[in-house]
Amino acid sequence: IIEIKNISKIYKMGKVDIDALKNVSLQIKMGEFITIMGHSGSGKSTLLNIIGLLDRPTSGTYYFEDARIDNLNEDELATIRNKKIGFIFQTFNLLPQYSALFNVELPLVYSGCSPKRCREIALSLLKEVGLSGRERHKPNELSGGEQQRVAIARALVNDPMIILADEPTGNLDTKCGNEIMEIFALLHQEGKTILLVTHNEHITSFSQRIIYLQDGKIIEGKNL
Amino acid sequence: IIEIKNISKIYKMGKVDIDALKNVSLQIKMGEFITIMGHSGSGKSTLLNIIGLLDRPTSGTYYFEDARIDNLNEDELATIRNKKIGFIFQTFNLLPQYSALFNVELPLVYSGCSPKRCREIALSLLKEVGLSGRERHKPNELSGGEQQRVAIARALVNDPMIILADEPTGNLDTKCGNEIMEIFALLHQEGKTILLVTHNEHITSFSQRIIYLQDGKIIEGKNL
Ligand SMILES: Nc1ncnc2c1ncn2[C@@H]1O[C@H](COP(=O)(O)OP(=O)(O)OP(=O)(O)O)[C@@H](O)[C@H]1O
Ligand SMILES: Nc1ncnc2c1ncn2[C@@H]1O[C@H](COP(=O)(O)OP(=O)(O)OP(=O)(O)O)[C@@H](O)[C@H]1O
Ligand SMILES: [Mg+2]
Ligand SMILES: [Mg+2]
Repeated sequence: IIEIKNISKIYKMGKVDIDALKNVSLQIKMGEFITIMGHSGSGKSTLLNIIGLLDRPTSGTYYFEDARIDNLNEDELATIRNKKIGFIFQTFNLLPQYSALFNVELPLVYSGCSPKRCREIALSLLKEVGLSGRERHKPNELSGGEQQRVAIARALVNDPMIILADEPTGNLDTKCGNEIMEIFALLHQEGKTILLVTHNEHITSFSQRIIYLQDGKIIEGKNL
Repeated sequence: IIEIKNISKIYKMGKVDIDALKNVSLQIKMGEFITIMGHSGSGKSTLLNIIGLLDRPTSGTYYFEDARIDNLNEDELATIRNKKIGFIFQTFNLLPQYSALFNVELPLVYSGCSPKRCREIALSLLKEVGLSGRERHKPNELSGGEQQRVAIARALVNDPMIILADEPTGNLDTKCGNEIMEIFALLHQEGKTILLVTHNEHITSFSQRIIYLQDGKIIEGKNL
């Protein structure tokens, strides 16, 4: 379903270049649940952003459902992204001036459901991540873990085919984190493809495959 | 050194009140290293913000070094805060338009050291948290864990008497997280008072006392 070949990402910082990803190749099959681990700064978010079509590689090729997409324009990429990919950001990236409910509804509005239906779906997902009673709060009126859960609900509300989650339990207590992982496990059973970046060894057992990044290179994949 | 009595915090949200803290009392001695744990939304950040003089309680009294301070004005609170407290925020709160180095230097500038000395101290602390080579990056040019480490360096650069850390290892891999905890352990040996909020059971062994929050109440303290 996804194949990236020889992907490199270089951030140019004036005189210095940062080689965030070095010649990374990876194949992801439909319905796989993969965990990506590695040290802070090893390139995990960079890799996820490229896979999620939020960023372009400096070089290399990207095939999405067998079609070459690294050469598409921004609108074409956005269309694929909005229809097929749900992205949970490491730093949440919520709209600060809007409520949790509106933040979660927004992707639905674009997919054309009625306002009443949009609201129902959003409320149900907020309830599923344990945020009933917090729908009207703006992000700065929510705890860190609550903001993280709004970000999770927002990524799932459009029922995406592929879920990319960047440290989705980093601000959650163990119980809460496990509840989120149960949601991912259920979505996986429904056939979704999931890439999960985490530092938390305890949640790797939910996935079938672990990929390690070190200094921008994939150094090991373990099949479980 | 710090004593809070019957502290309550109510967030007013139009028709609904959120009782974030309910009648919390706590004594903290000079040189203690305390871990605060609890579910997402239990009131940990709210408690830390009040202890760190970043927020005012709705009711209750706060004694800091035996002096009543919950009735001081903003300038007086800011003076105590800048001199005595180093705060590591759960969501980093870095200045986005400035480099990591400048973000770390800023508290030093206020304390009146020479530009040359400020820079030396900031660079040395950035090195200590493993960020050599990333000093010139702005926050959005840093990984999540790197931003977190800039926030840590910034809190420590003024050599504060009290360190309040809100989930300081949430975005760090295990190795990196342990390196940060070693820094805290060293500071504790030097006589600093440390309050650390965390979800990570593995780092509680660094402290001598654990306080649990549940629905805004302190329900248990374990001495280790
Ligand atoms: N916009 C940018 N400009 C320059 N360098 C960048 C930029 N974004 C990231 N980097 C650098 O690229 C490297 C990889 O970053 P990335 O965010 O992918 O790491 P990560 O594995 O997600 O780390 P963490 O676990 O800390 O979140 C880091 O060393 C970072 O400093
Ligand atoms: N400004 C605010 N206005 C209204 N409610 C708020 C505000 N800030 C926090 N809250 C609510 O108060 C409760 C406690 O928040 P707090 O940030 O202290 O939780 P926490 O224990 O730090 O959680 P986490 O582990 O998720 O970071 C939460 O349920 C939150 O929704
Ligand atoms: Mg990252
Ligand atoms: Mg918090």
